[in-house]
Amino acid sequence: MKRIIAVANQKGGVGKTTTVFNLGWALAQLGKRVLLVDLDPQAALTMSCGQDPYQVTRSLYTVLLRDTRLVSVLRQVAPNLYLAPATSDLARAEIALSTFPDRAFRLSNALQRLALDVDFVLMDTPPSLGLLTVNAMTAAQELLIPVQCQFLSMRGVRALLEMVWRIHERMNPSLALLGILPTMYRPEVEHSQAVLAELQDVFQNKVFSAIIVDQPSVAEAPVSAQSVLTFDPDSPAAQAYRTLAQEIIHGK
Amino acid sequence: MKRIIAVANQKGGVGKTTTVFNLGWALAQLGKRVLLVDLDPQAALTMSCGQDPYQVTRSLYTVLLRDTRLVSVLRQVAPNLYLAPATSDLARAEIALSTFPDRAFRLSNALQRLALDVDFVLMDTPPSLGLLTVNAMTAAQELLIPVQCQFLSMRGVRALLEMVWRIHERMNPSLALLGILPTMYRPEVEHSQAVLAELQDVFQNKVFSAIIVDQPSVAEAPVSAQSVLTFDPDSPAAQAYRTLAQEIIHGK
Ligand SMILES: Nc1ncnc2c1ncn2[C@@H]1O[C@H](COP(=O)(O)OP(=O)(O)OP(=O)(O)O)[C@@H](O)[C@H]1O
Ligand SMILES: Nc1ncnc2c1ncn2[C@@H]1O[C@H](COP(=O)(O)OP(=O)(O)OP(=O)(O)O)[C@@H](O)[C@H]1O
Ligand SMILES: [Mg+2]
Ligand SMILES: [Mg+2]
Repeated sequence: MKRIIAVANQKGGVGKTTTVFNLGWALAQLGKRVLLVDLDPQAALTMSCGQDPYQVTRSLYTVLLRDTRLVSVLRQVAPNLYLAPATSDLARAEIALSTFPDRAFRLSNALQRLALDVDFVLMDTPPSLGLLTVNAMTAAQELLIPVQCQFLSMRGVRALLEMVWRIHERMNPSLALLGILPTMYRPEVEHSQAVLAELQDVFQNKVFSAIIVDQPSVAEAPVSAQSVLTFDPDSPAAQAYRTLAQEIIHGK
Repeated sequence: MKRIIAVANQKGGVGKTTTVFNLGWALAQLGKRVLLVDLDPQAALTMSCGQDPYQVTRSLYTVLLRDTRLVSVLRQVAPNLYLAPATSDLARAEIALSTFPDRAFRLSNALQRLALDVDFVLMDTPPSLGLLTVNAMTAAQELLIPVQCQFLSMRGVRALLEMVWRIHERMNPSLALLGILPTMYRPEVEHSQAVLAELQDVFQNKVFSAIIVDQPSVAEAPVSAQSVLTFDPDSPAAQAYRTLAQEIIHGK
């Protein structure tokens, strides 16, 4: 039974792409077959995988707009790890799709027809609650929300959960919150500690025990199309992403 | 002559809101009269100013959709500093405006009618290149682009400048690049140094000499609705925002 997980938060720069990329690597290293889906027109996930979005000819855009088979745009980027890449024309998808009656379910339909045996599908989304993010949420059964351990990021979670509830009610009753992932945590900074404590207090057991610390090599690894798991394998952040993978496979 | 500056970058979390807020404070402390405009449905700028978006009844939404006078939604948040607040219903503005023939120019029209004498208008935008950001770019004469000193942020600048050029060609010939602002710079991290060097190499004199360092008190100040200029006034980031204000007033 394939697990389909959307990673979303309309607040920008909270670690959505970084989480999809590194969690994908961690699951693949554990022998799971993983498909990464890049729904962000900025194609940060595609770039992190070493692919040049300007060179990609068949992308999610054609899957969503022209019913191209998802399997025909896939690229294998590492053992057990596949990518459905994004291109910048995805930015036009939201407008182009607005006249389709099934505009919110295009990705869901494509994933149901997917002729590839995978254990996990991880979807990266843009920093907005538009149609591309909605497509991820109707295709998913589980939602992972990265929250940066800073004040401005904390404030956006309420609006996001209200939207998730509406999607659950009207479009996808199987959508459930998988968990809230604290990211860019700085244990030596009091404000970061305070935000983490508030997250754990408000969301209780919905917060993963894995906490991703702020670590410069996480931001540097994608320069050479590497995950922090290979670039800085013994580091706290690499260890935290491995812990997260275990929590997701075995349950919290 | 009022200077109208849009602060934009579709990459999330690069310091757009933080820059509008702290630059606004720095200009106001220098005696300039400043209007801050919050075009992001997440209303991070509104929150940073100590306003609760859930309590705001008259916001930019009514200005853009129902021709409400901009001056009627303003709030003074500090000496010389005014705010046009956002609410979450701005998220619906992009769809609601799509049938208006002048949808790209609603803010520009509202600013032209503004019955308030200000020296600077600073506009915060959401992390996307949708209609709200387009409205900021057609209303502005100058564009400031914050770029976080990390790999993923660097890669998005090319797509943004392509869009700016299109806006300049087709909608707002007076739109010019004011400058690129390096943010969250970590002088002790080699990767951060490398990204800054690349920014300065590629964009030359378009990069401000002011460089905003990564400093935890910048993220903490908005918790008490303060700018880093009052919360941690002698700090490197506070000093950098003052330098930025001087550069903008007097030219680089
Ligand atoms: N644990 C971490 N430590 C240090 N840097 C990190 C960490 N996680 C992510 N980053 C860096 O922070 C920046 C923001 O992360 P990322 O791009 O993954 O966020 P995002 O939510 O996907 O952003 P967007 O909203 O633009 O899609 C990136 O430059 C990334 O490399
Ligand atoms: N110089 C800095 N040092 C430390 N933290 C910073 C700095 N500048 C901004 N931050 C923090 O980084 C996070 C992202 O900044 P901010 O929200 O201003 O970016 P943004 O581009 O407006 O994000 P979005 O794309 O979601 O609108 C915030 O939590 C902010 O407080
Ligand atoms: Mg991303
Ligand atoms: Mg912002």
